[in-house]
Amino acid sequence: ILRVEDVHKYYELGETRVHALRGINVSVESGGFVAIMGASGSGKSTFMNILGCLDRPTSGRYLLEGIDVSGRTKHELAGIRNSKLGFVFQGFNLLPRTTALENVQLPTLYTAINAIERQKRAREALALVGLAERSQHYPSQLSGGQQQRVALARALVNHPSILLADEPTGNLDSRTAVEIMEVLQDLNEQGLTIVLVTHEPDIAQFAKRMIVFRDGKIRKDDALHDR
Amino acid sequence: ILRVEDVHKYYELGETRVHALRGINVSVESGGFVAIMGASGSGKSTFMNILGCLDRPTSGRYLLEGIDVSGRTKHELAGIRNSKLGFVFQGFNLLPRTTALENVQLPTLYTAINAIERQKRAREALALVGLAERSQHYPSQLSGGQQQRVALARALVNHPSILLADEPTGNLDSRTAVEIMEVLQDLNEQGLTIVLVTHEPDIAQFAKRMIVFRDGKIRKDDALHDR
Ligand SMILES: Nc1ncnc2c1ncn2[C@@H]1O[C@H](COP(=O)(O)OP(=O)(O)OP(=O)(O)O)[C@@H](O)[C@H]1O
Ligand SMILES: Nc1ncnc2c1ncn2[C@@H]1O[C@H](COP(=O)(O)OP(=O)(O)OP(=O)(O)O)[C@@H](O)[C@H]1O
Ligand SMILES: [Mg+2]
Ligand SMILES: [Mg+2]
Repeated sequence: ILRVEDVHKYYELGETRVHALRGINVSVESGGFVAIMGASGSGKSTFMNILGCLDRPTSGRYLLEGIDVSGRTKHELAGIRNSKLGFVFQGFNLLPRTTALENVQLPTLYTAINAIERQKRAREALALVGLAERSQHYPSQLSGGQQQRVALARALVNHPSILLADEPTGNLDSRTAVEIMEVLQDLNEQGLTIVLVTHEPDIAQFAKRMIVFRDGKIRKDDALHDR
Repeated sequence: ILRVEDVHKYYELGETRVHALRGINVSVESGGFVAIMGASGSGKSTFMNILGCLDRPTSGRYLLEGIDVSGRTKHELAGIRNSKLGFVFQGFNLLPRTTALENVQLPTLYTAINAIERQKRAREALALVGLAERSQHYPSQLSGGQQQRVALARALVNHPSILLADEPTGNLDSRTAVEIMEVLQDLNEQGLTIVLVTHEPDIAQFAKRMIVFRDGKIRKDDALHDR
């Protein structure tokens, strides 16, 4: 469902150039569940942003459901992103002046569903992450872990076929993190393809496959069997 | 050095009221190293914000170096905060349009040191967290873990006597996290009092004492001996 071929990413910074991705080759099949790990600065978020069509590779190819997204316009990329992908950012990216419920609804505003269905889905997504009771709270009225879960609910509200989650449990205590991972496992068993970044080996074990990045390259790519 | 007596914190939210802290009693001696753990929403950040004079308890007393800070003006609180405390926020709070070096210098702007000393200290603090080479980069040009380390450097730049760090390693890979914790252990052995929040038991083990929060109360408070 996702295929990345010889992707390089350079960030140009005045006189310096950061070679963040150095020839990445990865395929993820429909229904896959991949955990990505690696050192700080090794290229994980850069890779995730490309998978999520939020950025472009400097060179290489990216095929999403067989479509080469390299040649797409920004408008087409936004359409692909909204209809297929759910994304959890490392920094959550919640709108500070909107409630949890409104934040979760945001991706639905770009679809053709009506207001009643929109709210219903947002409430279901908040309930899925254990925050049904906090729908009217603003991000500043929520703990770090609660905000993170709102971000996850927002990523799931359009029932995407692919979830890209950059550190979805970093601010959660172990028990809440396990609860969230069990929700994701259930969704994966129903067909959701999941690619997540985590620094926690315990969290990675919920996945079916682990990819380890190092200095912009993939260093390991193994199936996980005892979960 | 820090003493909290029967502190309660209520957040008023229209018709609801969140009882975030429910009678907290804690003392931390000079040179102490405390790790705070607990479930998402259990009151850790609320407690840290009170310790850091960023918020006030609804009731109870807070003595900081023998001074009852409850009765202080905002101006006096800001002065106490800037001269004694270093704070790492759960969400980093870096200024997006300023470089890493400028972000780290921010707390020094409120002191009487000159520009040369100011830059020297900021560079030393960045070197301490392994980011000497990235001083001219903006937060958007840094990975999540790199931003977190800039936030830690900023907390240390004024050589505070107390460091309050809310999840200082949540976005770091294990190896970088251990390096950071060793830096903090060294600083603690030189006299820095440290209170840190973490969800990672491995990180907590670097401390000398662990406090566990649950539903706004302290449930455990034990010295740690095998570190
Ligand atoms: N917008 C940008 N401009 C310039 N450099 C960047 C940018 N984004 C990331 N980088 C650099 O590219 C490299 C890879 O960054 P990336 O965010 O992908 O790392 P990461 O693996 O996600 O790290 P972390 O675990 O700390 O989140 C790092 O050296 C980072 O500083
Ligand atoms: N500014 C606020 N206004 C209203 N409620 C708040 C506010 N800040 C926190 N709360 C609520 O108070 C409770 C405790 O929050 P706190 O941020 O202290 O938790 P935490 O232990 O830090 O959680 P996490 O591990 O998720 O960061 C939570 O229910 C939270 O939603
Ligand atoms: Mg990252
Ligand atoms: Mg918190």
